[in-house]
Amino acid sequence: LIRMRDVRKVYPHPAGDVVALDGVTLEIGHGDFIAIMGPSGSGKSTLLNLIGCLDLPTSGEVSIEGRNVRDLSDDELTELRRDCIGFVFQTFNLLPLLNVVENVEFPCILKEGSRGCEERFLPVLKAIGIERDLFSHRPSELSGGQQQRVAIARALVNDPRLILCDEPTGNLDTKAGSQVMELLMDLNRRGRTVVVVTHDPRIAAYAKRKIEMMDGRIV
Amino acid sequence: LIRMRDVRKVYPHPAGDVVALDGVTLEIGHGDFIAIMGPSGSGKSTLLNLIGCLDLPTSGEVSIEGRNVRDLSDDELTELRRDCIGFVFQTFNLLPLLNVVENVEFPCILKEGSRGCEERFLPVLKAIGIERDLFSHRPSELSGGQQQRVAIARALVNDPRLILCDEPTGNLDTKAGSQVMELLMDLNRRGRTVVVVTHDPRIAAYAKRKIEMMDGRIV
Ligand SMILES: Nc1ncnc2c1ncn2[C@@H]1O[C@H](COP(=O)(O)OP(=O)(O)OP(=O)(O)O)[C@@H](O)[C@H]1O
Ligand SMILES: Nc1ncnc2c1ncn2[C@@H]1O[C@H](COP(=O)(O)OP(=O)(O)OP(=O)(O)O)[C@@H](O)[C@H]1O
Ligand SMILES: [Mg+2]
Ligand SMILES: [Mg+2]
Repeated sequence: LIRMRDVRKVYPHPAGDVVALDGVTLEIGHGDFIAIMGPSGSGKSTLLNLIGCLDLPTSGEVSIEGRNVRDLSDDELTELRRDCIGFVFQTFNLLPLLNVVENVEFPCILKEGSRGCEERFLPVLKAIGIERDLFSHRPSELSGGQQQRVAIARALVNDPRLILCDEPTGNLDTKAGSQVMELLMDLNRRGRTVVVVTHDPRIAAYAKRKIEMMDGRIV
Repeated sequence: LIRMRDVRKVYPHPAGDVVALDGVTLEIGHGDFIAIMGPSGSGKSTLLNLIGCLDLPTSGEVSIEGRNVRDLSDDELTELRRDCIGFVFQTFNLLPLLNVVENVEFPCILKEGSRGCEERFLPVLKAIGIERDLFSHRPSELSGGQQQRVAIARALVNDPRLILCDEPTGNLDTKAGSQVMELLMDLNRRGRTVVVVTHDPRIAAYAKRKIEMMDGRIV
């Protein structure tokens, strides 16, 4: 599904360029369930952004289903991210002026207009444990863990083939965290490919395969 | 140091008022080291905000060093928060247009103007593991765990007597997380009062006392 060859990612910066990824080669197959671990600053979020086609490498190749990401047009990239990839950001990135329902159904509306989105957001919010009485709350009117779960629900609403989660349980208690991982395992059993960045070995234990990062490399 | 009697906090909301705290009574003594745990949405951040005088209860009393928070003038409250309380927010709340150094020295500059702040931010950034080469980065140019540690450094720069941390290790690997907790333990040994909200039992284990919350109450 995803192939990376000798990928480097450098962030130019006045204080000194940062080599966030320093020659990464990896393959993610259909139906994989991968955990990416490593110290703070080791390049995990950067790697996930490249897998999710949110950014391009400085050098090296990223291919999704055999096609080099560099060769895709802007329209093709947009369509790919909207229809095939669900991304949960480390800092959630919810839209502050929209409420829970509007945030979660947003990718669905982008994909199909507003018909049929109601049946899509209800089951996903239920599965993630967000109650009806919170539906009209805006992100600033939610707890940290509730915001995190709404971000996860939003990533899942279009039933994407590739699910990418950056620290999806950092603000959740053990019970809510297991609920999220059970949901991801269930989606994986039904054929979805899942990649989770996590600092928590107990969360990584749900995955079939682990990748360890250190200083921008896979070790 | 802090005394709360029968504290209720209700957030009015068109969808239905939310009783975030439902009759909380507790005391925090000088030199305490307390961990607050509980499910997502149980009221932990709300409780911490009241302890830190960032908000007032709907009913009930919050006193800090014998003085009811309601009786303090705006100036007295501002001075209290700036000089005596260090607060680490669950979502960091760093100032996006300021770099690491400017963010961390901000409370110091508020307190004493810009003299002497250099000697204050250097040791605290060193203790928390943020290297010099990141000093001129803005929050958006940092990893999630680096942002979290900069938020912690900012809370500690004025050497506050009361240190309040809302999920301070959620984005940190085990090693960086222990480094933060060792720092808090050291500050506690030297007389500072520490309250940490956490979902992680291994982080709570550093505290001398644990408080469990459920549905806005202490259980
Ligand atoms: N401004 C607000 N308006 C309405 N409801 C709110 C507001 N802020 C918080 N709440 C609600 O109050 C309850 C308690 O929130 P709080 O942030 O204290 O929980 P928490 O224990 O810190 O949760 P978490 O572990 O997820 O961070 C939640 O159900 C939340 O939805
Ligand atoms: N826009 C940017 N400009 C400069 N440096 C950056 C930028 N974004 C990230 N970095 C740096 O790149 C490195 C890798 O960042 P990344 O966010 O991938 O780390 P991470 O492994 O996800 O860390 P964490 O576990 O703390 O979230 C970090 O040292 C960070 O400071
Ligand atoms: Mg990250
Ligand atoms: Mg909270």
